[in-house]
Amino acid sequence: MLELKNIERFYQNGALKTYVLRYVNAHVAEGEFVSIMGPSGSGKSTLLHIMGMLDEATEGEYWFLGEAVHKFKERRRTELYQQYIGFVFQAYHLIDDLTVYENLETPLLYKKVPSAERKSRIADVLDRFNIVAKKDLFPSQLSGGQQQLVGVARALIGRPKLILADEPTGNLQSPQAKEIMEIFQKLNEEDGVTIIQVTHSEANARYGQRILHLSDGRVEREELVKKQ
Amino acid sequence: MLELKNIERFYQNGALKTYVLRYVNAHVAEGEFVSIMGPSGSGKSTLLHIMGMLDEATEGEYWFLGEAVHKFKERRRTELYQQYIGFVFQAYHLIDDLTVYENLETPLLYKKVPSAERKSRIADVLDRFNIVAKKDLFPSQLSGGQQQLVGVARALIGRPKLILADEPTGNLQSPQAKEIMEIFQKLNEEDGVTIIQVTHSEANARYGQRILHLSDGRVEREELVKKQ
Ligand SMILES: Nc1ncnc2c1ncn2[C@@H]1O[C@H](COP(=O)(O)OP(=O)(O)OP(=O)(O)O)[C@@H](O)[C@H]1O
Ligand SMILES: Nc1ncnc2c1ncn2[C@@H]1O[C@H](COP(=O)(O)OP(=O)(O)OP(=O)(O)O)[C@@H](O)[C@H]1O
Ligand SMILES: [Mg+2]
Ligand SMILES: [Mg+2]
Repeated sequence: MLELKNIERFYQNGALKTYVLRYVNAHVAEGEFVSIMGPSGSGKSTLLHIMGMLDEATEGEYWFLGEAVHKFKERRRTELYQQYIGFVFQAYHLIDDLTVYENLETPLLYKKVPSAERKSRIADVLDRFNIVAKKDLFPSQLSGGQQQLVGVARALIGRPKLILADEPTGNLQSPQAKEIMEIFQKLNEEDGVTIIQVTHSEANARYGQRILHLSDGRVEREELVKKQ
Repeated sequence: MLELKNIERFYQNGALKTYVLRYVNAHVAEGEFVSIMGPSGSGKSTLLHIMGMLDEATEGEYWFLGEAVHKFKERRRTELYQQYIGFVFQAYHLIDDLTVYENLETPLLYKKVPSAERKSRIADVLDRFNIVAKKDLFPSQLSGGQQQLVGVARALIGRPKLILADEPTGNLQSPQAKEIMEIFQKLNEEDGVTIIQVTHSEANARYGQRILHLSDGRVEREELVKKQ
C-alpha cells in the first residue's frame, strides 16, 4: 500500500537545522494493521503526516498505491488524501465554526456522496458513538473525550482505504478506548482497511500485527505482535 | 482548603437546558491529593474549572480558603487564581504567539517575581523537563507530548498552593507519565501542596489518597486509595 525510502525531514530555524526524521524506511502492505511507538518528540506525528501526504519529506521517496507521491504537486496529494485516507489528529483539529454534524459531513462532501446517503451515514456514526445529543453543538461545547470521538468518527465516515490515527484514545476512558480499538480491528479484519496508528498504549498496540519503534527520528526496531 | 456545596452547572442552548453538574458536594482539605474519575462528558473538566474559579456554578456555594467565592466579582476570582492556583489544562492552552520561555514566564510576571529569580526558575524547570532545546520555539513547533510538558511546567513554576490538573499525562509515554506523577507526589508530601487531578488512569489515581467518581454530573461515590 505504501512505501517510504530513506525519508528525511528536518526543520530550519535560522541557522539551526533540526532533523526530526532520518533514514526512515518502512513498508506497509494493504490490509496490515501497524502501530508506531516511541518517546515524545521522536517523530511519530511527523511520520504519520508524511504518510498521509499532509507534510512532505525533505529527502527520500514516498510511494503510495504505486504512485510517486514525492513528485506530486500539492493538488494531487490533496486529491489522494481526500479519496483514500481517514486521518485522526492528535489534537483533533475539528472545525470550530462548524457543528458536530457539519464536521462529520465534510469528508462526505469531498467524496461527492449524495445527500440521502450522507444523512444516513452521519446518523449511523452519531448513534454508534453515542453522541446524537451533541450533533448541533460546536466543538468548543464538547468535552475533551467527545471531541476525540468526533475526530475518530470523521476519519471513518468516508470509509477510507487507509486510516492514520495519531493517539486515537488518549483522552478516553478504558471502556471507550477499547470500543475504538475494536472498531479499528473489525474494519481491518472484515473490510481489509489498512490501519497505521501512533500510540503510547501497549494495550492498543496489541490490536495490530506489527510495531515500529521510533527513537530520535529513526526506526530503531520492528516488533511482531504475538497473538495468544 | 476548598468546599463545594450543592453546586449546579447547566448550559442553556436556546430552549434546551443541559445540566452538566448537579448536587455536587465536595470538601478538599489542605495538603490532600485527590483524583476525579468518570466517563467522558460526566463533568470532570467543568468541576475542575469551577474549583479553579475559571467558571462559575449556576447554583450553590464555593468556599476557597474560607472565602465565599460565589459572591465575588471576576476581578477578585482572577486575583485568587493567579495567587494560589496552578492549572494544567486538558488541551494545554499555551499562548501560540509566545515562545516556550515566555509561556513559562507568564505566571511569574503575574506574581511579580523579580527578573533574576524568574530566569533561574525557568532554567530549572526547562532542565528538569528536558526541554531546554525547545525554549525559543513556539507551541506549534512542539510535539503533543512536549506541549503537555510545558503545560505542566507552567502550572508548577509559580509554586502554587493548589494544583488542578486535567488529564496531565494523556499524551505522554509511561516513563514520562510516571515522572510527572512523582513530581506531584513529592510536592504533595514534602511541600504540602494540595493536588486535585482529573485522570482516566488507574495508575495515576493511586498516587492520591482519595478518588471522587463522577457520573452524569454527580459524585456517584468516593473511594479511599489503599496503600500497599
Ligand atoms: N457551552 C456548552 N453548551 C452545552 N453543553 C456543554 C457546553 N460546554 C460543555 N458542555 C457539556 O458539558 C458536559 C461535560 O463536559 P466536561 O468537559 O466537564 O466533561 P469531562 O468529564 O471532562 O469529559 P472528558 O473525560 O471527555 O474530558 C459535556 O457533555 C459537554 O457537551
Ligand atoms: N516547525 C518546527 N520547527 C522545529 N522543530 C519542530 C517543528 N515542528 C516539529 N518540530 C520538532 O519535531 C519533533 C518531533 O515532533 P513529533 O510531533 O513528530 O513528535 P511525536 O513523536 O509525535 O511526539 P509526541 O509523542 O509528543 O506526540 C519535536 O522535537 C518537535 O519539537
Ligand atoms: Mg505526536
Ligand atoms: Mg475533560
